[in-house]
Amino acid sequence: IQDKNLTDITIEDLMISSEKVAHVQLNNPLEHALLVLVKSGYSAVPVLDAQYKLVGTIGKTVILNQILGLERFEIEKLSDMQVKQIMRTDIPVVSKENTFMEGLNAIIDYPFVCVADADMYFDGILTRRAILKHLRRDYYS
Amino acid sequence: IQDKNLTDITIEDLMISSEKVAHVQLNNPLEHALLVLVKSGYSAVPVLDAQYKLVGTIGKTVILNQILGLERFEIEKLSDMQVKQIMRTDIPVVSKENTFMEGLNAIIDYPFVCVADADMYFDGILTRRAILKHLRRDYYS
Ligand SMILES: Nc1ncnc2c1ncn2[C@@H]1O[C@@H]2COP(=O)(O)O[C@H]3[C@@H](O)[C@H](n4cnc5c(N)ncnc54)O[C@@H]3COP(=O)(O)O[C@H]2[C@H]1O
Ligand SMILES: Nc1ncnc2c1ncn2[C@@H]1O[C@@H]2COP(=O)(O)O[C@H]3[C@@H](O)[C@H](n4cnc5c(N)ncnc54)O[C@@H]3COP(=O)(O)O[C@H]2[C@H]1O
Repeated sequence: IQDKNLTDITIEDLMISSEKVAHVQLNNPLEHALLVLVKSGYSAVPVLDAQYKLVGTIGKTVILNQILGLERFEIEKLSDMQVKQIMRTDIPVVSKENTFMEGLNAIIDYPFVCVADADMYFDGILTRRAILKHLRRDYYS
Repeated sequence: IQDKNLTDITIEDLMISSEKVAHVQLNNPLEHALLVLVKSGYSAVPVLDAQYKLVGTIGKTVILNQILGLERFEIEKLSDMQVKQIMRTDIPVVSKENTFMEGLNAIIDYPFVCVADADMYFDGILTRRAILKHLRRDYYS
């Protein structure tokens, strides 16, 4: 990647590939999803179906919103609900052949964007950190 | 800012100034801090003392870690603990006179960095989004 300049670099060069991405499944109970998020330390992760196709993302904020009762957090609700009921499905998706600039545009409003092919098979995620590190290197050279 | 190029731009030009930044106080109970985080939607915010000096940051992950019991989340703990017991104090800080490049370096590993003066009076936060938007504009011109 070092020798490529910004117009030649693709999302595949910068993304974290799927095997290294923490994720949850459509049918997981919220309790399991929250544990994955807390243990991994990530605020939000992709949601995949049983065929490892991308279906959405889920984060701590939306889970906590669900359990925010009037007087106290209603933690019991977590075992009654599933990821698919509250995950976010209107998410930007890029392909690994997209350009660096397309990646930069995609992450202006999102800490990460999912990378998938035309059939929605999950390839990985592109993070702001990856883009920023690359921009910094570009500025120093 | 539009007319300045990257070597002239300072952190003050890009930061979100303090009056627009959601924050919590040192002595707030964790229950209050978690509510501020969930209601504002932010994953982490600055912590200030009674004089509005910067003392640290606090986020959902570290609060949720505290209440993660063996069998279930121990939500009662939240009213017993205070922000100052678990906030993060080893945080990067920049000054509003620092340069764009110093800001870019600071946010490589942090979604936001706090801006404060020599006496730690809180001036605002510099976010990755602000840096990325500016880099994108720079690339298009
Ligand atoms: N275990 C860790 N070690 C070192 N630094 C850590 C870290 N966890 C978080 N960070 C730092 O905090 C930033 C925000 O993480 P967050 O979990 O909110 O937001 C993350 C998370 O939602 C997601 N993400 C990143 N890596 C992931 C992975 N391997 N699996 C699943 N989701 C991931 O992409 C977002 C943006 O990530 P990005 O790297 O730009 O930015 C990360 C990174 O700079
Ligand atoms: N209400 C909202 N409206 C529109 N977009 C929203 C939003 N809340 C979050 N986002 C988007 O999600 C990104 C990550 O937010 P997060 O809360 O994890 O992480 C945030 C949060 O921890 C902190 N932050 C941002 N603005 C803040 C504010 N006004 N007060 C306190 N903390 C703030 O700085 C981090 C990075 O912010 P950044 O803007 O780079 O990146 C934000 C932004 O692109």
